[in-house]
Amino acid sequence: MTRVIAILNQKGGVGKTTTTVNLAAALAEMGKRILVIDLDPQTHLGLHFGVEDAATSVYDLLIDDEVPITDARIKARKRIDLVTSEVDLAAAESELVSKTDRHDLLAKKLAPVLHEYDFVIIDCPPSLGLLTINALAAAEELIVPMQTHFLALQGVSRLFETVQMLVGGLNPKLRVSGVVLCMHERNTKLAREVVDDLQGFFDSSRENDVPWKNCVILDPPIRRNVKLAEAPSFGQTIFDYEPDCAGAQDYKKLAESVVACEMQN
Amino acid sequence: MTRVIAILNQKGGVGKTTTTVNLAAALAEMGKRILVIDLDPQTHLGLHFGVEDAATSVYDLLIDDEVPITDARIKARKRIDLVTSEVDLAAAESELVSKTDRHDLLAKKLAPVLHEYDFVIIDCPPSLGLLTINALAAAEELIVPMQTHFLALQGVSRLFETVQMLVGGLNPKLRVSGVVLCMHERNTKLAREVVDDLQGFFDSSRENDVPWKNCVILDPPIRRNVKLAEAPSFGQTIFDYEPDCAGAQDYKKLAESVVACEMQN
Ligand SMILES: Nc1ncnc2c1ncn2[C@@H]1O[C@H](COP(=O)(O)OP(=O)(O)OP(=O)(O)O)[C@@H](O)[C@H]1O
Ligand SMILES: Nc1ncnc2c1ncn2[C@@H]1O[C@H](COP(=O)(O)OP(=O)(O)OP(=O)(O)O)[C@@H](O)[C@H]1O
Ligand SMILES: [Mg+2]
Ligand SMILES: [Mg+2]
Repeated sequence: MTRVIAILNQKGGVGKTTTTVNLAAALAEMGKRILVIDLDPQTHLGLHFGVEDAATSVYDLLIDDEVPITDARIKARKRIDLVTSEVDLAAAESELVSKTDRHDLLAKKLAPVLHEYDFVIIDCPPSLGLLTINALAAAEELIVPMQTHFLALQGVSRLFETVQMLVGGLNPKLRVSGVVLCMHERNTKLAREVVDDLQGFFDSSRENDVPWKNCVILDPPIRRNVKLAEAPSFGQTIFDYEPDCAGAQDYKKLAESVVACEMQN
Repeated sequence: MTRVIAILNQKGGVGKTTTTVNLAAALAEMGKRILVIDLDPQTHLGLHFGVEDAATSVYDLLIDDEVPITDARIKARKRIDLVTSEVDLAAAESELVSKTDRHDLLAKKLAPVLHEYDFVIIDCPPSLGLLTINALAAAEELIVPMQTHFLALQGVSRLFETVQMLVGGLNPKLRVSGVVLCMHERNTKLAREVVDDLQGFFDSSRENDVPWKNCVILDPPIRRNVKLAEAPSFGQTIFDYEPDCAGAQDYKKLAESVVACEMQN
């Protein structure tokens, strides 16, 4: 049963792309077959995997009904296929606004190949526009990376409200399955308080009919580790670059938690 | 001579608001009179200063030609006045698009009060839309906070190209006066390489007629310091919260560098 997961947070620089890359790589190391989609005009996924952007990008997939996903995907690693982005994707939001099924463009392109993968992971830009809405319509699950900082909590509650509003009409089966704590500084009072607040928010939502009803704080938090910031400058995942470092250990365990949380949902 | 400075970077979470607040507070401690403008619909400046958003916000200033800035500004600290934002500002980008002088709305509102301040500091949202363009039209200087990470360099060169394009028609006197290195991890190879690359980029632009011709990497870098992330949860600047910590020392010295770099420009 393929799991389609959107990695989402409208706040910038919180660890979406780093999580997309290293979660995908960790799952592939567990033998899973992964398709990764770059929906961000910043085009970071190609850089992180050390591959050239493909001639056919996710932009072509969205803009042109005739282009199949098999034209766009490239092999990024053993068991990881990648659909790259391009800078022109930034224009897509205004270009796509007039298409009849503008929310479902990605979902339609994914449908024929879903059975080939265990996981499809979609990296979203830091916004709640049409690209992210395509991810929300195509996915069944959301994972929200966030920092354990004070202002991050406000951003997350606004994000959840927006998801609830969008999802109602668009994709009622969508659920927020987990939050990933990124760049976590464990021994700080601030981080502990933010985690407590967040856990409290989820505990109080268990009885409500909301998309985050069963949302968990995925274990473990991903510790701040400069190796995770260095790896993309070499076009490497953390498992290529420094497989024994704290960042690699954390993402490996996170992948195990992601696999395990399917059982409960 | 009032210096109007926009704090800009389209990337999210790089330290714009933290720099706006603590640079303003450090300059005020040096006896300067400061006006701070919150142009971000996330409305973080009110939170950082521990003040309620005012009944009249920057949104009203932009939308309504009749509202003077004296209606909106509130006293945030001794020598710091603040114009707060509101969530509805997010709608402003589409609402303002049809106004005849949509780029100059902020500049016009600032003009009558400039003489009351030594510095006007404008906190921008993480985007290059109409709000940020209003900041670019109103300012004479840009300060760009950035992280010393690999992908940050790419973001900065794209930002500079966009500034050059916008500035040509909009505000030919605008210059990029400095980059602030935020959340800097000094002893890492990555940070050193990013700083070298950035310095190299500026050195090679000294002879060209570009807005960053005289841009400097402002000294010192702002070290990563959890106190800077804790202060806003108490509605305090770093000088209220923990005046002897590394974050406060760094911003104090940064303010001295900002004052000094006027002499050369
Ligand atoms: N655990 C970590 N430790 C250290 N650095 C990290 C960690 N996670 C991410 N980073 C670095 O922080 C920066 C932001 O991370 P990333 O690009 O993954 O965020 P993002 O949410 O995808 O950003 P955007 O909103 O711009 O797409 C990058 O330079 C990345 O290398
Ligand atoms: N030097 C620092 N050390 C530790 N934490 C920091 C530092 N500078 C900023 N932070 C924290 O990092 C996060 C992002 O900073 P900030 O809000 O200033 O960035 P921003 O560029 O204004 O973000 P946005 O694009 O969302 O407006 C905040 O939680 C802030 O408290
Ligand atoms: Mg990203
Ligand atoms: Mg900000």
